[in-house]
Amino acid sequence: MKLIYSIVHDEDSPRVMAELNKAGFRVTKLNSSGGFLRSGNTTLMTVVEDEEVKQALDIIRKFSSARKAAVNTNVTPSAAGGSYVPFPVEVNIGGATVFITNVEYFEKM
Amino acid sequence: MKLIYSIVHDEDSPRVMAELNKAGFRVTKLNSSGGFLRSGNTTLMTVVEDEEVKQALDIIRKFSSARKAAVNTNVTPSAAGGSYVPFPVEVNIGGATVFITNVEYFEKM
Amino acid sequence: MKLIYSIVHDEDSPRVMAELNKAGFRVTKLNSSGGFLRSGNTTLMTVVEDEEVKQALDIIRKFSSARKAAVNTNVTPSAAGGSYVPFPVEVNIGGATVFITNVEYFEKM
Ligand SMILES: Nc1ncnc2c1ncn2[C@@H]1O[C@@H]2COP(=O)(O)O[C@H]3[C@@H](O)[C@H](n4cnc5c(N)ncnc54)O[C@@H]3COP(=O)(O)O[C@H]2[C@H]1O
Ligand SMILES: Nc1ncnc2c1ncn2[C@@H]1O[C@@H]2COP(=O)(O)O[C@H]3[C@@H](O)[C@H](n4cnc5c(N)ncnc54)O[C@@H]3COP(=O)(O)O[C@H]2[C@H]1O
Ligand SMILES: Nc1ncnc2c1ncn2[C@@H]1O[C@@H]2COP(=O)(O)O[C@H]3[C@@H](O)[C@H](n4cnc5c(N)ncnc54)O[C@@H]3COP(=O)(O)O[C@H]2[C@H]1O
Repeated sequence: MKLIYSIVHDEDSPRVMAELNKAGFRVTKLNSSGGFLRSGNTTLMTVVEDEEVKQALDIIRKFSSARKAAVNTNVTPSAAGGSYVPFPVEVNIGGATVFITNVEYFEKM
Repeated sequence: MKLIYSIVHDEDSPRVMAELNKAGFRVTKLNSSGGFLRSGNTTLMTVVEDEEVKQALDIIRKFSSARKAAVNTNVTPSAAGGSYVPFPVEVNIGGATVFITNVEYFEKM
Repeated sequence: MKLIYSIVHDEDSPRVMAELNKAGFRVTKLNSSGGFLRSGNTTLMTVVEDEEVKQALDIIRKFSSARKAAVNTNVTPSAAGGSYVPFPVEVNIGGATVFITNVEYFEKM
């Protein structure tokens, strides 16, 4: 068996957990924070059978990868004056750091 | 050495920790929550010598296994009317998910 | 790659994280607490390349080891009466418990 750690953004964590559960995986959430940005993030632990690793990674990748999103800002690039015009800007969101360690023993008590 | 993770119910965690300490084990507690029930649970980390694994698992099993308990409910099964009669019902409590990874290096600084 | 866990005192954690980041390491912080003293402590997770383990351990050791510090108490040993005189006393502070597990797979998504 393997223990998959995934450090994901707080906004992505509910969806990743729900999708892992939907696929029959168990997942435990630990509240965490990063050293560099000092903002909160989420560390997920999922113990799976060896042959299920790829499927679990695919779910994590699909729902928490770094991606672009268009958000409306209230400031036009040439905000010389006048009324605010919503202006879509592309920003990077999400992103996951995933690592796997070997599980030597597993028991439900 | 081995790192034992035990995910236990919040109510069982103080007792499990105290019993591990009483037996001379060190233990660290992380607050966690489950993906499925979304309620809180507790993740314990205990690093032990290889030959102590069985003893540590016996303590965890003894104080956090899934078990039955009788609780008094206020509703009789045939609660047609009249006064509430305490009625003992058997419920499942506790339960632990335990997994072990290998520790390659250990140092007290 | 290796996963380095370091359980450090809360007061040492900001400095250890900053120094690891300054050296180019990534670090994730989990809030934790000890079983014995029941007070809070901090568990840091740092995944590094095999050949970087020694450098990361040197940083953790330098900024979180058990050490002596002089603190001023307000009570002289012979506090028979009279005014309080600041009296330096040597106390033990800090200390880290560090353990390392092997990382079989690492991916940034
Ligand atoms: N090898 C590893 N071991 C343990 N935890 C790891 C890790 N790699 C990543 N993490 C965790 O994942 C979070 C996001 O990392 P990411 O590399 O995507 O994004 C990072 C990275 O782009 C940058 N960064 C972090 N540390 C850096 C450093 N020492 N130098 C330059 N950039 C850094 O800042 C972003 C946020 O970092 P932050 O520390 O707040 O939060 C990190 C940290 O909590
Ligand atoms: N392989 C694993 N990897 C990582 N963490 C693990 C794990 N197995 C168990 N856990 C952790 O232990 C808690 C209790 O699991 P248990 O299997 O006893 O009890 C579970 C199980 O009976 C059921 N359950 C969980 N996920 C399920 C799923 N995908 N499908 C069906 N039932 C599920 O709901 C109960 C509560 O689950 P919840 O997620 O709230 O809380 C879980 C989770 O935090
Ligand atoms: N093998 C291990 N596995 C998992 N976590 C570990 C560990 N060794 C240490 N820790 C973690 O590091 C903290 C500091 O441990 P330390 O050994 O320096 O300092 C310890 C130790 O000197 C003493 N202590 C702990 N457990 C003891 C026990 N069962 N019997 C006697 N002394 C104990 O009390 C201090 C504070 O302990 P506390 O439990 O509050 O907090 C512990 C615990 O959270």
